[in-house]
Amino acid sequence: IKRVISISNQKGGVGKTTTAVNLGASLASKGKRVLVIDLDPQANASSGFGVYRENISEGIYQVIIGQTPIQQVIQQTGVPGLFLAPATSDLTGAEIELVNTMARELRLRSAIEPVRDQFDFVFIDCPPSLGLLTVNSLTAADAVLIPLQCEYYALEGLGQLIHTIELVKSSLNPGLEVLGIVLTMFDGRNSLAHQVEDEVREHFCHKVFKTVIPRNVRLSEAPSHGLPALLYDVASRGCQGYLAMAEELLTESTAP
Amino acid sequence: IKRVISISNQKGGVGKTTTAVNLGASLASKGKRVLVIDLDPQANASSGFGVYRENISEGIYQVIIGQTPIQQVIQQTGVPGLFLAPATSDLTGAEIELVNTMARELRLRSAIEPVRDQFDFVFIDCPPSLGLLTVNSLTAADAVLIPLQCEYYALEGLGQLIHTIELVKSSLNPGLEVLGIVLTMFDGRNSLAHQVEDEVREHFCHKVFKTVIPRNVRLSEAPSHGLPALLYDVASRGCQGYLAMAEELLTESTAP
Ligand SMILES: Nc1ncnc2c1ncn2[C@@H]1O[C@H](COP(=O)(O)OP(=O)(O)OP(=O)(O)O)[C@@H](O)[C@H]1O
Ligand SMILES: Nc1ncnc2c1ncn2[C@@H]1O[C@H](COP(=O)(O)OP(=O)(O)OP(=O)(O)O)[C@@H](O)[C@H]1O
Ligand SMILES: [Mg+2]
Ligand SMILES: [Mg+2]
Repeated sequence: IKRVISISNQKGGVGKTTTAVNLGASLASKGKRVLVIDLDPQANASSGFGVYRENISEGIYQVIIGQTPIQQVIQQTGVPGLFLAPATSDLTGAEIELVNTMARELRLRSAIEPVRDQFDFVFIDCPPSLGLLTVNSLTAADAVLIPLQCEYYALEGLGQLIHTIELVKSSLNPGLEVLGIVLTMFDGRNSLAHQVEDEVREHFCHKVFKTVIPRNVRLSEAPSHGLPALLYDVASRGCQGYLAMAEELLTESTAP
Repeated sequence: IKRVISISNQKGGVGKTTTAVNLGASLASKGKRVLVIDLDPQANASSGFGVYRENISEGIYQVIIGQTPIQQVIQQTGVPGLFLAPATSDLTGAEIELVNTMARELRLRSAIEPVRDQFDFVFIDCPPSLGLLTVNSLTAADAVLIPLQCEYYALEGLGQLIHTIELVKSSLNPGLEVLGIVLTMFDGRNSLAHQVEDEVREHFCHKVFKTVIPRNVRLSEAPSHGLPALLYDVASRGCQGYLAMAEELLTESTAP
């Protein structure tokens, strides 16, 4: 089954971090061992678990530049079986610093190698860009999960993202596949949301998760408590959406 | 009055493009001459005016690398008095390409110089990052307008943004100021939105626009028609929000 999954979309605010945190937590609650890597200088996935970059001295930046082995920065979260490799603020300069280094696109892939087999799933939360951090993630991954907000600008950007995935696949990571597209922040009262859903399902067919994540304020409240929705409000529609998505992922990936 | 305004926030999906397009259109409807520069490789501000990057051969990328003068890429939009310098897809590579060039942070500033006085306002729509494109925008600008979604992750990122603005101010653009913070996608039914508003107004006081832009689906539908809300649905709460913001900007900036 696909083990290392890059959660990518250069469009901002489409639910990449919310998906990394809550899909990770949902899979852990089903007995899987999961690692979330925060590759975004905003460090939102880290604070989504109550880990604040001011309080950590070493994170994924030190790992990528080869200073620290990844095992040294991996920490437990509040969810059993769910681990985090946090981001520190020096990650902001990483894209510029990496430009003139050797094997700049392969750094994350080799850094993850020693721990890859210790987890059932490794999720990499990407920043909203197609720069060197996202390329590192796509090169390290077995598959890409694309969160997609049901809005016009988000749909428009899909072509450029697919193009970048294909570029990475042909030049850096031949095994890279699209795991799927998950529709996020879905508000059934808006006709635009239905139009986008119809268009995406028609165009990408079985690559679109059946589970649709609804717009649900509990998902946006949870990070202010440093908790995934599973620990903040397990009965909420948002949390239930990610639990259903985890179920779908497990059923699909065991499917022949 | 502040003429060149960078619309920046590294947090994704907070309403940067929607603000550039609709504040620009609102000011033009009040008789101002406005230029919107699309500095985001996603080219959303361009398509928000019905200009698609497949159809243009030269845009802001050619201007930044010094190949084409900005006058040559500026085009009319459907709103009288509102002009656009569009983005093309080669802008995606600009951040990496600029890293080793001379005066890499000053390129946009010198490119805008010949046309700066021809407009009452120049808005620069930034990508969701603090990389070289955003730094170019902050270096070219007289002031920064910060759209802020009333959510936890968006609030968390404000410190890093203010820090970057101060860095640019001290090393590249001493005249740079914060024009203000505008609260976007405000949903009065959510207590989280009110909490964020209270915190921001307490912390940043008069720097926060009195006008709050409500969450309004008409704002997200308009770009799928290639139109600003002014031409799509002028009576909508979203459009009225940006018209009120334009009024506030004009009144404030003429204030002594
Ligand atoms: N299903 C949902 N319902 C309601 N709010 C949501 C949902 N998913 C995400 N959010 C909120 O929407 C905002 C954007 O989500 P998130 O930060 O996860 O997106 P992102 O793609 O990671 O953003 P960025 O591009 O900045 O990294 C956040 O404030 C988050 O709390
Ligand atoms: N006030 C609003 N009400 C409803 N929808 C909105 C509002 N403002 C923006 N949107 C929608 O929310 C999404 C994010 O807005 P927008 O693209 O303008 O943000 P952005 O900060 O420019 O994003 P990026 O970081 O990707 O550049 C878009 O689909 C837009 O149509
Ligand atoms: Mg994120
Ligand atoms: Mg934008």
